[in-house]
Amino acid sequence: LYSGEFLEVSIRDVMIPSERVAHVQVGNSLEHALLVLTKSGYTAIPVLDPHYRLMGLISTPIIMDSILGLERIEFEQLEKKRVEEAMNSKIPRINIHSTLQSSLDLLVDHPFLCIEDDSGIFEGILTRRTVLLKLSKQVKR
Amino acid sequence: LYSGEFLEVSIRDVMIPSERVAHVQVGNSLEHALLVLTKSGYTAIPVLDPHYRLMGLISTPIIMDSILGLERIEFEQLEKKRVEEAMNSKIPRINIHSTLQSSLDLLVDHPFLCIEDDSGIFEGILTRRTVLLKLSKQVKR
Ligand SMILES: Nc1ncnc2c1ncn2[C@@H]1O[C@@H]2COP(=O)(O)O[C@H]3[C@@H](O)[C@H](n4cnc5c(N)ncnc54)O[C@@H]3COP(=O)(O)O[C@H]2[C@H]1O
Ligand SMILES: Nc1ncnc2c1ncn2[C@@H]1O[C@@H]2COP(=O)(O)O[C@H]3[C@@H](O)[C@H](n4cnc5c(N)ncnc54)O[C@@H]3COP(=O)(O)O[C@H]2[C@H]1O
Repeated sequence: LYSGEFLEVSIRDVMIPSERVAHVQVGNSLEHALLVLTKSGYTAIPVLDPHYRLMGLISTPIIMDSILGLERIEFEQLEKKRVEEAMNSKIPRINIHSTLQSSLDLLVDHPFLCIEDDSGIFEGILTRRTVLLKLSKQVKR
Repeated sequence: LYSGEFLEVSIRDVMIPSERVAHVQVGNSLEHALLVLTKSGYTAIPVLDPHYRLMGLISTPIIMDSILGLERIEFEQLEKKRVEEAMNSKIPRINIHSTLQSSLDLLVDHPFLCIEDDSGIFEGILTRRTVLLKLSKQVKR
């Protein structure tokens, strides 16, 4: 931590590449999104458009909150709503050419960060686990 | 991390104390648990017994998976199932007298850790955010 090496790693080397990232499309229903989240076991995943551009993220808290009625959670609404209406589109976007250092602050408030190339195409995600693993290995030496 | 100071902090000083931790009781229904999760905005929270002993944790992935049928998620099952039947009871338990160092490895695989006193009474949680915040401040100096 002897900081240089840890933080000057390139994002591409430590990210989870897009092909291994569970995601949904902007046009999917919330019912479909909840099934993808449930089967993948993740609580939040990226939302892409048909050209693989990064649009936002969807999570179980967002989905449940969007169908929370006065008396109960209105599950029948899931098939009627789209990911696009509920998703969080105000997410930080990390450029693939950044170093880990610039992302560290953001990981304080975000469990994972979405990475894109110069034209906004989704490249992968950087997770808190990745950073904590590097930290715990360095602390041991 | 100029490591001594960062890691020899006592857990009590950095944990979120029990009074600020959203939780549910072992006997609650999954419907109630999902409402607590939705209103608090968290994806996973501790499960306690009536004496405030730590029993496990419940999360939206666990709840959804427990009612996942062959064709659809069976929401009507939520009121019929109890937290106790679905919760993850195999969770790491950190003693209140530990230092941060011993918990670092566990935070690689767990977004938060539950802390208990010597008699198993729930004391609070230690989150990844807390550790990442300390790390990012140290890296800046
Ligand atoms: N199938 C699995 N196998 C092993 N461990 C698992 C796991 N699912 C979850 N975990 C553990 O639980 C943490 C929180 O997962 P969560 O889904 O809430 O939060 C995840 C999820 O929202 C997202 N994420 C991680 N990997 C993903 C992937 N392959 N596709 C889509 N989203 C992913 O990034 C967040 C942070 O991930 P991180 O790895 O730091 O932290 C993960 C990891 O330590
Ligand atoms: N109301 C809120 N205000 C500000 N930021 C929020 C927030 N809700 C969530 N976040 C952010 O999202 C991260 C993941 O939250 P999650 O609920 O999946 O995962 C949480 C949740 O399962 C649990 N947790 C945190 N605080 C809790 C509390 N007061 N009561 C119960 N569980 C809590 O510990 C996990 C890791 O928390 P951590 O703080 O490291 O990481 C949090 C935090 O950075």
